[in-house]
Amino acid sequence: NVSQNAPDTEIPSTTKVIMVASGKGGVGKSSITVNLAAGLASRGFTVGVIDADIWGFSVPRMLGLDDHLESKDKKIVPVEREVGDGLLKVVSMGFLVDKEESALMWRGLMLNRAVQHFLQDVAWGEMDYLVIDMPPGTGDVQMGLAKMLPRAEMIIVTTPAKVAQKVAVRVANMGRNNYLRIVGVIENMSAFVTPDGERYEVFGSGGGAELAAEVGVPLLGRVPIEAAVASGGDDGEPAILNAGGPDGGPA
Amino acid sequence: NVSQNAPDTEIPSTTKVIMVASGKGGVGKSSITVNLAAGLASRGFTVGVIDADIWGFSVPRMLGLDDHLESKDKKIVPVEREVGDGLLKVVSMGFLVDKEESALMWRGLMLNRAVQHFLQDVAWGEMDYLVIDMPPGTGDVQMGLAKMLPRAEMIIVTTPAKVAQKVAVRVANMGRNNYLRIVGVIENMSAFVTPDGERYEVFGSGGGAELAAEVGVPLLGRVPIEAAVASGGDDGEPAILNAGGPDGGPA
Ligand SMILES: Nc1ncnc2c1ncn2[C@@H]1O[C@H](COP(=O)(O)OP(=O)(O)O)[C@@H](O)[C@H]1O
Ligand SMILES: Nc1ncnc2c1ncn2[C@@H]1O[C@H](COP(=O)(O)OP(=O)(O)O)[C@@H](O)[C@H]1O
Repeated sequence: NVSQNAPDTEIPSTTKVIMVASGKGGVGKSSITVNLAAGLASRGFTVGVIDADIWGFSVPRMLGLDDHLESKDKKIVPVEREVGDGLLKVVSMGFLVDKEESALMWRGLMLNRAVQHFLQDVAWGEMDYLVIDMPPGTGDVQMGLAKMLPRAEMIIVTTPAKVAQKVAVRVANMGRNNYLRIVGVIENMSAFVTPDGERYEVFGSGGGAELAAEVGVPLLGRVPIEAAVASGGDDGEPAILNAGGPDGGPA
Repeated sequence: NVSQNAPDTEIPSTTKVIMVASGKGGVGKSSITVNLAAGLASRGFTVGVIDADIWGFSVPRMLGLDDHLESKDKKIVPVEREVGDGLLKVVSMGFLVDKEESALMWRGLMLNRAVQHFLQDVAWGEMDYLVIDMPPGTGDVQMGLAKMLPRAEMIIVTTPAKVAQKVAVRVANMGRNNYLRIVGVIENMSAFVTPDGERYEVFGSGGGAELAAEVGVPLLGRVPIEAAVASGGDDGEPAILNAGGPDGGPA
């Protein structure tokens, strides 16, 4: 039984764990992560967020947080943000690493230890969902998380472009090799639609459907290029909170 | 004298080495790399390309190459492609790593050794330019390359979005700490312009100028979102060869 081998974590057994993964960087994985988490919180849920994208640091900015992590009783306390009736609880390497020298020290085994800390040494408390922003691709951090969270489900984010697909398939294979269920694929930046309704497929087309077919999972949705998503990310106010939002809803 | 400490490589001392770097993935670094290299080759130059983005594998696809690397007299022979009067010579991890198991084995020290191989064990021959597609961000591979190529110059690619900038500044600092000259910043995907000339700044605006100002280098150019760039990448035919091309020309 795989779950008996997973080291204990502070994550409640009833928490639904969703890993947001991608083959390459820049497909919108962090954007999808924060909009999914904020969207769930806006419905009243308590949603944890782990920014495991050690070099990325996007998640704190995209949620309007630049706090430092506190510790209490030897546990790290997540940074909280209320969203409607719900709550976000966030940990990110971005909270710990604000000096360049220390950034460069976080390598190899230290990265794995850091991510392990986020699972074992954070006072998560009650959580309905835990959404994890994975580093792009496959590597030690991703493999470590997959092994430590055998109940997690994975969403893979890609773009319509074919260059994004090859490594995305490997990520799905890595997930499956660790007994994770791949919920589906989200195709992000699927097209740009002008206010008059003209549609331009600037990054190509069909990449999401092709990846979903190759992996044998549903295409959960196609999110268009929307200036609101990018500006929401830069301003720390996820687009999903201001409009119908780009994300169709939790899987 | 730093250059006396750099281990010997097969790169001729007269070759102009250009590192194309970025803070995060997906800003178009590989696209800029292949269009810069192909653009130079189309003017008659002999241009080497190293795809050091170990997990990226974009460069071979974007140049229409899916060969395997040959070896001759104990040296790796680059894959060649004629471009007009010039020539591209390409090595990429994508040529070596086509099985998932072996992809996962290329970690840590092995990545550094692989990149070192590309400098020391490749029969490069004569080359006017060597363009290197760096992994995004700062890390062992990037630091190793900077130390081994002290004469290299660096171009940093970013997007208009602010979330892309923080790590891009660290990349510039890493370059400077290794005595590399930062030539400038290219802002990619600066806006989408419809055939009627309507301009939409879908990823925000000003990120390139801000990064250039913060690093104290010129903004070399702003490349708009052009479907031709993405489809050229997917089809293996860099956009610069078919149009005026998006890139203003070599720095
Ligand atoms: N649907 C979208 N429309 C417009 N911009 C987007 C969209 N999705 C992501 N972006 C922007 O694209 C950039 C890359 O997204 P990000 O989520 O950081 O990618 P990743 O986590 O895969 O590296 C960011 O500037 C982000 O705001
Ligand atoms: N100026 C551009 N216009 C349209 N698409 C672009 C442009 N630059 C890059 N792309 C596309 O965006 C995606 C990411 O680009 P890529 O060069 O792979 O980024 P990186 O090397 O930074 O990860 C690719 O599908 C590429 O074809």
